[in-house]
Amino acid sequence: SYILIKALEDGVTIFGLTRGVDTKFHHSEKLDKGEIMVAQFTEHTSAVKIRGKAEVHSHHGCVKAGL
Amino acid sequence: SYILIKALEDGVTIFGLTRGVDTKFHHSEKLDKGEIMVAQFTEHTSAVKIRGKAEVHSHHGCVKAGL
Amino acid sequence: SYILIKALEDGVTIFGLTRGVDTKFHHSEKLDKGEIMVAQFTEHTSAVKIRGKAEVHSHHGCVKAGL
Amino acid sequence: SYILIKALEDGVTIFGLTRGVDTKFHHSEKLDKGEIMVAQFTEHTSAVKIRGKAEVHSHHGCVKAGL
Amino acid sequence: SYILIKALEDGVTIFGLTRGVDTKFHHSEKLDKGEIMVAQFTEHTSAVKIRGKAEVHSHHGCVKAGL
Amino acid sequence: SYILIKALEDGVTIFGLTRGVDTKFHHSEKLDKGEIMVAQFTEHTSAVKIRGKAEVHSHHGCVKAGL
Amino acid sequence: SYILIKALEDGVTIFGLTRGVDTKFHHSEKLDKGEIMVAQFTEHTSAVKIRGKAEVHSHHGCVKAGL
Amino acid sequence: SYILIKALEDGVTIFGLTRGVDTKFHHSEKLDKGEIMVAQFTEHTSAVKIRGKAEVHSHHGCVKAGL
Amino acid sequence: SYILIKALEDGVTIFGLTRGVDTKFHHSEKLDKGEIMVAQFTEHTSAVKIRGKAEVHSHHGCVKAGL
Amino acid sequence: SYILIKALEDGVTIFGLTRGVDTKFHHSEKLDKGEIMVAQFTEHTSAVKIRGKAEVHSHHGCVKAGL
Amino acid sequence: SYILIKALEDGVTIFGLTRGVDTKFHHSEKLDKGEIMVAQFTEHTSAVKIRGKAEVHSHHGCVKAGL
Ligand SMILES: N[C@@H](Cc1c[nH]c2ccccc12)C(=O)O
Ligand SMILES: N[C@@H](Cc1c[nH]c2ccccc12)C(=O)O
Ligand SMILES: N[C@@H](Cc1c[nH]c2ccccc12)C(=O)O
Ligand SMILES: N[C@@H](Cc1c[nH]c2ccccc12)C(=O)O
Ligand SMILES: N[C@@H](Cc1c[nH]c2ccccc12)C(=O)O
Ligand SMILES: N[C@@H](Cc1c[nH]c2ccccc12)C(=O)O
Ligand SMILES: N[C@@H](Cc1c[nH]c2ccccc12)C(=O)O
Ligand SMILES: N[C@@H](Cc1c[nH]c2ccccc12)C(=O)O
Ligand SMILES: N[C@@H](Cc1c[nH]c2ccccc12)C(=O)O
Ligand SMILES: N[C@@H](Cc1c[nH]c2ccccc12)C(=O)O
Ligand SMILES: N[C@@H](Cc1c[nH]c2ccccc12)C(=O)O
Repeated sequence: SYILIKALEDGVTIFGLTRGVDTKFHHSEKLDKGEIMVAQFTEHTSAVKIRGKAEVHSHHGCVKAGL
Repeated sequence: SYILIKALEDGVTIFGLTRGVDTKFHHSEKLDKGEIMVAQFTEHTSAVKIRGKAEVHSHHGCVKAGL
Repeated sequence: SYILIKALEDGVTIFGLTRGVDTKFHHSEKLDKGEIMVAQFTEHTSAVKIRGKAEVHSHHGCVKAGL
Repeated sequence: SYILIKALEDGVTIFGLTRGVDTKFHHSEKLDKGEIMVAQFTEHTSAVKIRGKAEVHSHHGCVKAGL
Repeated sequence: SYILIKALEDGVTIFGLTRGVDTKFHHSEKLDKGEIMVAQFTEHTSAVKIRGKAEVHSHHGCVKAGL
Repeated sequence: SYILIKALEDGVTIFGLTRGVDTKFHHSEKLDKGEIMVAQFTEHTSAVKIRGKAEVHSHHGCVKAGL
Repeated sequence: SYILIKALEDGVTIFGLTRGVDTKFHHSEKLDKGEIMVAQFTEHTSAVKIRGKAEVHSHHGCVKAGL
Repeated sequence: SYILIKALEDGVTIFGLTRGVDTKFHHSEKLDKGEIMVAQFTEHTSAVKIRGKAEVHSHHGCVKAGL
Repeated sequence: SYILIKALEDGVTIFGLTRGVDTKFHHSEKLDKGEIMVAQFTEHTSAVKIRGKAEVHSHHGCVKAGL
Repeated sequence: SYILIKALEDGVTIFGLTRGVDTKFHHSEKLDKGEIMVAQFTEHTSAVKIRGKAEVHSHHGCVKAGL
Repeated sequence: SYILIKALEDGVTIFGLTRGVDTKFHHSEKLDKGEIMVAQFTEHTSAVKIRGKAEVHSHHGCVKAGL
């Protein structure tokens, strides 16, 4: 399963959090306005954090991130 | 399967509870207003607790946390 | 599969009952008003008991606990 | 799969019946009015009996137990 | 998968029929009016017979037993 | 998967046909009016024959047997 | 998966065709008017032929056989 | 998965095509008007060809064969 | 999973393309007007090409081939 | 799972992209107007590119390629 | 599972991000206006990034990328 994130402004950041005993950021991807990232949950990523104005599309519909 | 949490105020806290015989907090993630966390249930996390004003999106729809 | 419990008052208690031949409480989690717990059934938890005013969201919809 | 039982009076009793060649009660859980129990079918429980006024929520909808 | 039986009178009987080459009754459970039994098909039970006035809830909806 | 048969008259007969190279009756169950039988397909039963007035509930809906 | 056949006249015949390299009739079951047969596809039966007036209920709905 | 074919005229022919590197007819079944054949895809049959006036019921609905 | 092709004119051709590193035609089946072919994807066939006027029924509905 | 492509003009090209570390074209199939190709994702094909006027039918509905 | 991307202008770029501990671009595919790419998640690709004006079709519907 995957989620789809569309940046609604420059500088939206998508953090991948590590799977396992520890929970750390293993990667952060910057998106410019209009760019889209489609990301799976994987062996290394069990949580994702989104900062900035963006649409987050998942099984639970479309939720707007940002202020 | 995963849940999606959107913070509606600063300082929303998401606690990961350990899977297994014991039930302890293994991680707590702070979200600022507007930030979103999408988190799976995993080998190490079998329950999640949410404190603060937030939208919690899961198979059971969207439920508002907080006072 | 998991259930989602939202406390509608302070002091809501969620008991985890042991899987196996015996049925005992292995953990009890206290929720304050507005707090949410999302909990899976696991290798150690095959039943859950909820005491106090709360919304219990599961495959069977939303059922209100409490008097 | 699990069922959800909400007690509508004090003293509602939920019996777990043993899986296997024999069918006996291995556990009985008393619920007070308003309390909820969510219980799975397991390696040790292949049938459940409910006595007293209660809502029983399952794949087959909500059925009221009791007189 | 399981079926749910609600007794609409005292003395409703639920028979478990053996799985395997032979088909015999291995257990009979008596329900009083208002009592509910939720029973799975198992390694030992491949058919169930219901005698007396009762609601039988299964994948095929709710069917009333009895005269 | 299972089918549910409700007898609409006395003497309804449910035949279990053997799985395998041969097709013979291995069991016949008599139902009186109002009695219900819920029967799975199993390692020993790959076909079922119903004689007499009865409701047969299956994935394909409710079909009335009998004249 | 199984199909359900209801005979609408006497003498309806249900042929089981062999699974494998050869395709032969391994069994034929005669149904009298009103009788119902519910038959699975099995290790020995990969096709079924129906002759005579009958309702054939399958995943593809109800189709009437016969002239 | 299986398909259901109902002959709308005498002499409808159902060809079974071999699974594997070669594609040949391994069986042809003649249906008279009104007869129905329900046929699975199998280890030996990976394609089916229908000639003559017939209804072909499959996951893709009902399609009429013939001129 | 399978597709169903109904020829709307004589001489409709259905090509089976090889699975694997190479992509070649391993079989071509000619259909006359009104004939129907129901064909699976298999160990040897991972793509199918249709030339001529025909209805192609698949998970994606019915699409008309041909000019 | 497979996609279905119908050419709306001559010379529509369907490229198969290699699965694995490298991403190269391993096959290109030319379709004339009206021709249809139904193609699976396979051990060797993990992406497909379509150039020219065509209908592309997939789980995500029908999308028109081309200018 | 796969996503479908239709370029709405020349020069749309689709980046494949590596699965594993590291997250790098392993491939970028340029699409001209009207071209379509249908791409799976694979052993080597666990995230995809899209830059430029395009339609991105996924389980979460159709989302427009670009300014
Ligand atoms: N390292 C954690 C990351 C995580 C997943 N879901 C969570 C929910 C809450 C807190 C942390 C997490 C794990 O794999 O389990
Ligand atoms: N350690 C517990 C955590 C837990 C999961 N679900 C629960 C429900 C109630 C109480 C505790 C829990 C377990 O893995 O089982
Ligand atoms: N220890 C019991 C707990 C339980 C699960 N479901 C139940 C239903 C009724 C009574 C007890 C239970 C078991 O694992 O089976
Ligand atoms: N010991 C029985 C319990 C049971 C399950 N389903 C039933 C239906 C009828 C009677 C008894 C049962 C078994 O595991 O099979
Ligand atoms: N012993 C039989 C019981 C049974 C199941 N389904 C049936 C249908 C008809 C008659 C008997 C049965 C079996 O396991 O197969
Ligand atoms: N012995 C047969 C019984 C059977 C199942 N389905 C059928 C359909 C037609 C005739 C016989 C059958 C078998 O297991 O295959
Ligand atoms: N012996 C054949 C029977 C069969 C199944 N489906 C068919 C379709 C057409 C003709 C024959 C068949 C087989 O197992 O494959
Ligand atoms: N022998 C072929 C038969 C076949 C199945 N589907 C097809 C589609 C087109 C042409 C031939 C076929 C195979 O098993 O693959
Ligand atoms: N030989 C190719 C055939 C193929 C399947 N899907 C495709 C899509 C495009 C081009 C070729 C193909 C393969 O098995 O993968
Ligand atoms: N070789 C790549 C092809 C690919 C699949 N999906 C992609 C998405 C973007 C870029 C390349 C791809 C792989 O198997 O993973
Ligand atoms: N290398 C990462 C790529 C990735 C997938 N999903 C992500 C979400 C956020 C950040 C990175 C990723 C992984 O396989 O897990």
